[in-house]
Amino acid sequence: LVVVDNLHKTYSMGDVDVHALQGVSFSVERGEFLSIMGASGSGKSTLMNIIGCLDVPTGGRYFLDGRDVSRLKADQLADIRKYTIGFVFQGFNLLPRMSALENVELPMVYNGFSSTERKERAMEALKVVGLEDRALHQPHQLSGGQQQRVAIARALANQAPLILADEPTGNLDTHTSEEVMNLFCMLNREKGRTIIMVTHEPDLARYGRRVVTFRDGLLIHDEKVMSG
Amino acid sequence: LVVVDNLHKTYSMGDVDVHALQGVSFSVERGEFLSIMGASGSGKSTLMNIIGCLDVPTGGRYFLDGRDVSRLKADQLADIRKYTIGFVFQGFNLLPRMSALENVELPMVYNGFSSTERKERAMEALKVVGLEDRALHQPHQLSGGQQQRVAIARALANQAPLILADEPTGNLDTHTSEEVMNLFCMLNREKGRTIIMVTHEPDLARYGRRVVTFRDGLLIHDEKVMSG
Ligand SMILES: Nc1ncnc2c1ncn2[C@@H]1O[C@H](COP(=O)(O)OP(=O)(O)OP(=O)(O)O)[C@@H](O)[C@H]1O
Ligand SMILES: Nc1ncnc2c1ncn2[C@@H]1O[C@H](COP(=O)(O)OP(=O)(O)OP(=O)(O)O)[C@@H](O)[C@H]1O
Ligand SMILES: [Mg+2]
Ligand SMILES: [Mg+2]
Repeated sequence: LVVVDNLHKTYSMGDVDVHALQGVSFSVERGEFLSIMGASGSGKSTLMNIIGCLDVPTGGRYFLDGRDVSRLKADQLADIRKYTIGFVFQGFNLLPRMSALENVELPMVYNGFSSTERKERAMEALKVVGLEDRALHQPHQLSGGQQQRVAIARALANQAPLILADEPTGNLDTHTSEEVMNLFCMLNREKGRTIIMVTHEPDLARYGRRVVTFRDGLLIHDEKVMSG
Repeated sequence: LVVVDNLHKTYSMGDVDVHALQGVSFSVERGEFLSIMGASGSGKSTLMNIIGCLDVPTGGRYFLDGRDVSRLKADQLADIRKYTIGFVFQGFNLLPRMSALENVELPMVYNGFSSTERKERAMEALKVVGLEDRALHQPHQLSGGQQQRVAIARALANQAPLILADEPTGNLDTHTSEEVMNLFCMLNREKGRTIIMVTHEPDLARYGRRVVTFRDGLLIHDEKVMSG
């Protein structure tokens, strides 16, 4: 489903270049559950933004479902972001003037769901993350972990086959983090959704079936998780 | 240094009331290192905002250094926030149009440091958190963990006697998190700074000497950490 080939990403800051990705290659099959780990600043979010069609590499290629993403036009990329990918952002990226419910409904607006269906699926997703009684709160009226859970609910509610979760549990207590991991496992095993998740916690990384590790913009390790 | 007495905080949302704090009482001595744990939404950030003089309780009282904070005027509260308290926010709260260096210098502008001293202390703080080569980046040019470390550096650089850290390691890998904890220990033991830290991770909570636990707006547990 996802193939990255020798990806490079360099940011130019005047006379200094920051090499965020220095030649990353790997592939992810449909139905996989992959965890990505690595030190702060090692390039994980940069990679996720490229896979999520939110950013373009400086070099190398990215194929999504066999199509070379760098060859696609802006409206085709927008379609991919709307229909194919559900993104849980590291900074949540909720719209501040909308309620939790409206934030969760937003991706479904594009997907042809009726207004009734959107509201039902959004309330269901909020219930799954334990926030049905916060549906009408705006982001500033929610705790940090609650905002993170709304971002997770938003990625769940539309039916995107690929879920990209960038540090989905950084603001959650241990118990809630495990619930989120079990939820991802269920989506992966029962609903066949492909999941790529960035996490800093080795225990949570092992809910997936494969763990890759980044350092300084390069993949340095790739191992299958022995299910135990 | 910090005494809270039967603190209540209620948010009114039309016909529904959210009781974020339901009668919280405890005290923190000068020189203590206290960790606060509890589930997402249990009231930790709400308490931190009151202790940090950023919010007012609906009921109960808060004494800082013996003074009833609810009796103070706006400019006295502003002075406390500038000189007495260093705050690491859960959402980092960096100013987007300023560089990392300028963000770290900002609290020192009020404290009578000369422009040369501010720059030196800010670069030193950035070096301590491993970001001296990111000094000129703006927040959007930094990774999530790097933004969090800039927020930590900002609380370090000015010499506030009370440090309030709301989830300072949520976006940091294990190794960097431990470095931050060791840094807090050093500030506490060698420089005598009082530290109140919210964390979700039991291992990190034990770097402090006392752990209190919240549930549903109430303190349910308070234990000394046996140093080991
Ligand atoms: N401005 C507000 N209006 C209404 N409710 C609010 C507001 N701010 C916070 N709340 C509610 O108060 C409760 C406590 O929030 P708080 O941010 O203190 O939780 P927390 O313990 O810091 O959680 P987390 O671990 O997720 O950061 C939450 O249930 C939240 O929905
Ligand atoms: N717009 C930008 N301009 C310049 N440098 C950038 C920009 N965005 C990111 N960087 C740099 O690229 C590197 C990789 O950033 P990235 O956000 O991918 O890290 P990360 O692995 O997600 O880290 P974290 O675990 O802290 O979230 C960092 O060193 C960062 O400073
Ligand atoms: Mg990141
Ligand atoms: Mg909080």
